[in-house]
Amino acid sequence: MKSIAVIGLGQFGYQVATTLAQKGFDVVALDTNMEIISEIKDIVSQAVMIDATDEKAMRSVNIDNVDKAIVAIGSNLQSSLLSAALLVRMNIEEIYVRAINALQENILRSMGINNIINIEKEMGIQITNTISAEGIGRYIEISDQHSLMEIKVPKSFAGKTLKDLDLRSKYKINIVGIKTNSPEVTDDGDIKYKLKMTVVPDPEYPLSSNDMLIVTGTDSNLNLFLSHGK
Amino acid sequence: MKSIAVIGLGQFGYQVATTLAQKGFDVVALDTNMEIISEIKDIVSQAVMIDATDEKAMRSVNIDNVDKAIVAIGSNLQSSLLSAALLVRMNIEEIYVRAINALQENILRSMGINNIINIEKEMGIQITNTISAEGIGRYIEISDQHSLMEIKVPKSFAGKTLKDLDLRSKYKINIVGIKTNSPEVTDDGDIKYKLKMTVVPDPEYPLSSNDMLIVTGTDSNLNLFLSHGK
Ligand SMILES: Nc1ncnc2c1ncn2[C@@H]1O[C@H](COP(=O)(O)OP(=O)(O)OP(=O)(O)O)[C@@H](O)[C@H]1O
Ligand SMILES: Nc1ncnc2c1ncn2[C@@H]1O[C@H](COP(=O)(O)OP(=O)(O)OP(=O)(O)O)[C@@H](O)[C@H]1O
Repeated sequence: MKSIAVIGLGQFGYQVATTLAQKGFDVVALDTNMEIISEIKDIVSQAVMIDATDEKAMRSVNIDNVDKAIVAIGSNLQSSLLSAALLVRMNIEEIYVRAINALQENILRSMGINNIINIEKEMGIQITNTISAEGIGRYIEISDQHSLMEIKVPKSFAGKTLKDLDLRSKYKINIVGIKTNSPEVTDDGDIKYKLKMTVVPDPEYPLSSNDMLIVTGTDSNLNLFLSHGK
Repeated sequence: MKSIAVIGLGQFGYQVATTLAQKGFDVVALDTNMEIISEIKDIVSQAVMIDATDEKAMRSVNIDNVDKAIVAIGSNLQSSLLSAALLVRMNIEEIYVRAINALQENILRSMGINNIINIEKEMGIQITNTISAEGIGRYIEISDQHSLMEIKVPKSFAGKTLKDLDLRSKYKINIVGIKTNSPEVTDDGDIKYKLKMTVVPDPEYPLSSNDMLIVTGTDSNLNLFLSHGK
């Protein structure tokens, strides 16, 4: 299992470290703050209270042996850049660095670092998809002209099958999955609705108006489909 | 066109405001910082230097008439919560609020606000997909067991068609699109490669080892497919 060093355990770094640990990675979490280190030490493989800009200290805990490293420090630009420079000197194979502005990004690129994450910028763009989507559950941009959307089954489709509807040739869109709300009887005889998802939809399944269709296509074809469905 | 008020133009808020403006929304951008307001005024419909917790000032610029509002203030929790409370009082139809920790999230929910965005937490989770994916271009979680991935066409598939390969029945995955690198001749006679994408792939098209397949399926079926392709 690959080992990953996560440097800086603020809101972002802490989430990265714990999620990677959950995914089975061998995580080494580093921070100057003792409280955070004690909080995270039972969740990751190793939690070290250390200044990530201190080369002697970093080498003494063998950070140069990790497969990947991510500098998750945010507003402390100086620490972020110094720590990144140190990782480059240590020849770590894959280095990810968080940047909080364009200047920092440029400096990192000039250091030869290309895996740069600007979380405010990326989430700023992503959230506009959610804000602009109406009656649409989830909306992801596959590329700047293609998207993946979750939409409620239009009333006119209820009871029909995907085979009948033939959406691919009519609207040039692809049905990637169907989320159904299927009733299940619990031990006490209650009926509870459980959300199930299939990603290889059955073309003979009669759609219910409670279902969600997961569709992909160009933005213009998806918009056409959305307006026709009403 | 829907009008959206964006409150707080830090790194995140500024990106939200400008991206929404690009998408054709009628954006009203608000911040106490005059420099940011002068910087953004030619990009959005309206840029107002204002304290978003000041009810009298907010009503005087008719914020109560917008269709949607997003509080993009980050570390200033007090301003964020007071501004959110004001938007609720003004009965704005759709309110999105950024939260930087769980306590703030709980307070917002108790105020009846459900569209809560924790950017550090969401990006922290998302980035782990990029870090853990190898030889995989793009990786999105459709649900906690299903994903969408971009993968390089395995060598064993080159020259074969999707029809021959019959991936849907063999691996229970769905091919949602193909990205091809197609050569185009420029005006000066050079050959340049242009990335093209189709989301309704031609089943008779012979795959090239330069292409990328965009696939969806359960995580376990996708992993099986990935290991077989090698
Ligand atoms: N030189 C350093 N060595 C180790 N850890 C550091 C160093 N500098 C900062 N940190 C740690 O990085 C974490 C994030 O710090 P910082 O204040 O820069 O980011 P932030 O912008 O608040 O982060 P987030 O937005 O993720 O909450 C803190 O826990 C801090 O203790
Ligand atoms: N009461 C307020 N009214 C209007 N604008 C405000 C108010 N309080 C803060 N802001 C503005 O919100 C913006 C973001 O502020 P803040 O410092 O809280 O966030 P941040 O965590 O640095 O944001 P980001 O991570 O997006 O850069 C700033 O431009 C600030 O001027």
